[in-house]
Amino acid sequence: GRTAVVVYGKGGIGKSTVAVHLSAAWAERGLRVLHVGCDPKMDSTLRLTGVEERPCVVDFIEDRTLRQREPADLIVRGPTGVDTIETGGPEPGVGCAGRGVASLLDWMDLKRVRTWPYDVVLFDVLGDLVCGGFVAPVRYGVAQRVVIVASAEPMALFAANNISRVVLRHVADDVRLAGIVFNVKEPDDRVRAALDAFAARLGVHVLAHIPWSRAVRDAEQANRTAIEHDPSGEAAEQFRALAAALREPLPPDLGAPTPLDRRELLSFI
Amino acid sequence: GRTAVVVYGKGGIGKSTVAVHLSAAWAERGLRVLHVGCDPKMDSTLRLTGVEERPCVVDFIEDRTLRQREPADLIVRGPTGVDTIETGGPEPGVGCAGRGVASLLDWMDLKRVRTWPYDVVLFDVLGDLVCGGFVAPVRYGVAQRVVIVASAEPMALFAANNISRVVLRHVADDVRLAGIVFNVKEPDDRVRAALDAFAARLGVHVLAHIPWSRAVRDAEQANRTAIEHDPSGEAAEQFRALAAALREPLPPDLGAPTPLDRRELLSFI
Ligand SMILES: Nc1ncnc2c1ncn2[C@@H]1O[C@H](COP(=O)(O)OP(=O)(O)O)[C@@H](O)[C@H]1O
Ligand SMILES: Nc1ncnc2c1ncn2[C@@H]1O[C@H](COP(=O)(O)OP(=O)(O)O)[C@@H](O)[C@H]1O
Ligand code: SF4
Ligand SMILES: [Mg+2]
Ligand SMILES: [Mg+2]
Repeated sequence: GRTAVVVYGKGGIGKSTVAVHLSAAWAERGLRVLHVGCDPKMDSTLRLTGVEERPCVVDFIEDRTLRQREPADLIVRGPTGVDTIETGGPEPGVGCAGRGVASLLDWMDLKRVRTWPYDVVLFDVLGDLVCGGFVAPVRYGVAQRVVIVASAEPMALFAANNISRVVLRHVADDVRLAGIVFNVKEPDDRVRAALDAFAARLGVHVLAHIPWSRAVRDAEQANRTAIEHDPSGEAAEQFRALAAALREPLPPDLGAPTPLDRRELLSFI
Repeated sequence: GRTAVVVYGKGGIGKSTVAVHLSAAWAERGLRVLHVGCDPKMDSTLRLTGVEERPCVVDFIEDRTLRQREPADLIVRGPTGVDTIETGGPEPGVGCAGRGVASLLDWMDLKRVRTWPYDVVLFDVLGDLVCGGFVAPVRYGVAQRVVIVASAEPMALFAANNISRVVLRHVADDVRLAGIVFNVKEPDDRVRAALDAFAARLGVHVLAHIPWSRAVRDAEQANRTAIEHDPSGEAAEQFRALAAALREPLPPDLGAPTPLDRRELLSFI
């Protein structure tokens, strides 16, 4: 069947890095993937397409033509075979940065993109402020599986807690928190143990500890993922394993997250 | 005359740390200060009041009584004599995190708080997403002087560039970018030179390079600022100097910022 994954996390934490490697790993196995970047930075799909200038949803909101646009106007297919969309972001200070995400989901319904033959639909969403607009993928129930990307940075854990709260509110809509990916520059046993303790307290499964790698960095310079750039390397293998795990059925005993209150969180981080 | 300062920067960068030390330094000199925290984290005023649980604007938006509230319902005065307000934040995932800020400004107009005898009004505002709500202090023209807090982290520079774009759009409303404060954990000459080069390219004055200090950290544990906790220390002196500089008239030749476009910014950071 079809898998819908929403990757959340604070800005700069490695959401897009994890997301593009998942999409590339699924495409490598012959799956049809739609990868949707929902960060005003608009740099989620670059490593899948190699294309710097591309159309985005906000362009068509601003020229008021979004409803008439066909999927071909929005979707750019990359050399990896992954179809990509970017929501883009308005000029800073004008309007609502989150509206692009909600408008895109309405457009996907209108064009019945959700009935198109994708095996996986992945949303890569900014999680600093989980306000109305950025929560849309969860509210619309497209988020069967939410994946949080975090590190040991206090604000990353703060964002992870907020995202867990949002998931908790939508458990009745079949939204599940599949787990957390720790993407840490220089992990050591002490950091790893502290992050595992945080995940346990939050009631979230640890999907992977991914150390920063040179292969990912070098691939990024060439606007590619490590899956193409260094296919037999350790990073590529780790992302393949994560991609496979996210296609497995969710464990029946997967519980709901147990977010921390403000006071406990501030003392934890 | 009266000074209005808005401190912006990405989450976790040290906005509140800089802001509370400015407010405490101004209060120490006998100035009447109104310090307004505009971050859903709601931890801006803690070191000025020592009070963990306090009223916030969003409470009164949710119970629909904001218009009837008097300043005494919202303002908590701390031991340093600084008056404080917190906008607070809605439950993550519900509504608009930025609306608290815009609603507060409307309320301040309604209650004519802007005519109250404050020498300095400071807003401490989250700058990750400079969407409509969080830009309100600039749009309402209360931001004579915008101060950006940043570091060498890519997302901090990304946010600084976005904030500069917002200021540029409001230069006609007498909004000025007073400068940037670099708050860096372990500064060295190489980092300092790179940050100075970024500020020069952005057309922004460097107000201070503030190294992280033990005095600030220790004071924070006691819910105080370094001004009371270690009054003759280096950190306290540095913040006093910054506070005094922000009360000086703006240099007549202070130009408008020159934000970088996306491509140049991505190559810079
Ligand atoms: N596992 C990793 N290995 C190497 N570099 C990484 C890794 N994860 C993140 N990075 C670096 O961090 C930067 C930010 O990551 P990105 O995925 O763009 O964050 P986000 O999408 O959360 O804003 C990238 O430019 C990348 O170079
Ligand atoms: N100059 C500094 N010296 C010591 N610690 C600092 C300094 N600046 C920031 N910090 C630490 O960083 C953390 C985040 O700073 P904060 O001011 O709360 O950020 P923001 O308001 O931007 O979210 C604080 O808890 C504080 O301990
Ligand atoms: S909904 Fe979110 S992105 Fe939109 S204006 Fe409010 S805080 Fe900003
Ligand atoms: Mg990204
Ligand atoms: Mg703060």
